[in-house]
Amino acid sequence: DYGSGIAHSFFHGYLRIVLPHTGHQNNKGLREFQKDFEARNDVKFDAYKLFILIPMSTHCPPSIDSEFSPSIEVSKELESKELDRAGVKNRNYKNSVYKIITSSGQKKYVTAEYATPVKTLGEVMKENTQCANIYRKHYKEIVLNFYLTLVDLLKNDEACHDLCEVIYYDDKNKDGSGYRDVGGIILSRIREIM
Amino acid sequence: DYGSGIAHSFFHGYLRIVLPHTGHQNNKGLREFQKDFEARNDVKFDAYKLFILIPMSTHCPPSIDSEFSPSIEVSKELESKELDRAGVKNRNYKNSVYKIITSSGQKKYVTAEYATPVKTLGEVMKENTQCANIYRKHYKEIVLNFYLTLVDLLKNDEACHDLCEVIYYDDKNKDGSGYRDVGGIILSRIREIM
Ligand SMILES: Nc1nc(=O)c2ncn([C@@H]3O[C@@H]4COP(=O)(O)O[C@H]5[C@@H](O)[C@H](n6cnc7c(N)ncnc76)O[C@@H]5COP(=O)(O)O[C@@H]3[C@@H]4O)c2[nH]1
Repeated sequence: DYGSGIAHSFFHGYLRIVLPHTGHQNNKGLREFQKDFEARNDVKFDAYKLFILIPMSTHCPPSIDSEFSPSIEVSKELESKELDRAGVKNRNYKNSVYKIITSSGQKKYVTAEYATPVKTLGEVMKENTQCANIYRKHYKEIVLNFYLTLVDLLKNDEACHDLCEVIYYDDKNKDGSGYRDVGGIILSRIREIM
Repeated sequence: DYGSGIAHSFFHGYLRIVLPHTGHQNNKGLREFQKDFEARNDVKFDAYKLFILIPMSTHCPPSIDSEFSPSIEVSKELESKELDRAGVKNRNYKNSVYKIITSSGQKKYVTAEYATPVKTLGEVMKENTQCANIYRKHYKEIVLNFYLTLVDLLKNDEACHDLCEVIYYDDKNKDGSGYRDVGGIILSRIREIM
């Protein structure tokens, strides 16, 4: 089914490429890039992980520091890595760093992004086709399956499982007025895991 | 189903981003990048298209100029473009150019790559799980569905349909001794469309 299919694709075609420690200078893993970033910018990450956001509505703006998330500011990107993949020479992979401003004014650095397949599902649903109609009817189920399959794949992968924190959440505001501040959502997860 | 799901993801999450003409200097489309490449390198593309290779076996080496395709040489990459997508700031997209040496010694320049979701499916199948078992049993069908859905999505998209040539082929040698030279496969398609 679609949800578990794109979870497999996301895990094998992306997380397995960007997360693991490889020990090679020209093929660094997430943690190595984060340590380089800390050294270059004199900051500290709370968690050496990639936070993957799965908003139930599929709404994934281009940047996490959207108008709905005032507690989040863009920081710089981690260094990118390039490798040949399926005929694309030097395909570029990189992750973004954000700062979350806490209620006490502290700055917490995190490496985070939305789950791209969920964004893409959102775009597929906007089409005016029969296919898109089916996706619009079942998208909640598809996103849930994507989340459950992804968590399972990570749990069973030695190299990846403690490098990734997947957050599945209802991203709409309770009063229906818009979207929740993602900063608070990430901070709650950080507190849980520390 | 998996095949049509990853075709939607590939079309909306990639082809729609890299192919179309946008008219913006900071968000060029394939054809604009190809024209820049021709000017900088004093060469000519036979076709202003992205050739997407879908090998039935799912075997997609890192570079098209693999040991099985002696008629293909790597050229340079087209210029890349960067844009914010689903929380990844300045995500990088670029395509590769290859030269095909014809039987008469001519050099034909093409922008080509394997369909990465097919590569990823190949990797998913190698796992030692129940899920991978199902994919191994049905992969031929999945790849075919991917191809048919992709062709259909392209046919119905004004902005993309004549910027992409999808080649679905049996990539194994008839005598079972290895894989066919991809150069010949691409040249046949070029002759058909010119
Ligand atoms: N955040 C993020 N950063 C990345 O660099 C990245 N690369 C892949 N993915 C996601 O992992 C999964 C597997 O990727 P695959 O390469 O098999 O399919 C990809 C691939 O076939 C194609 N594609 C996307 N970006 C590129 C690219 N830069 N070059 C070539 N092909 C690309 O279009 C498919 C869908 O892409 P996304 O919808 O962005 O999400 C992918 C997908 O869900 C990424 N996600």
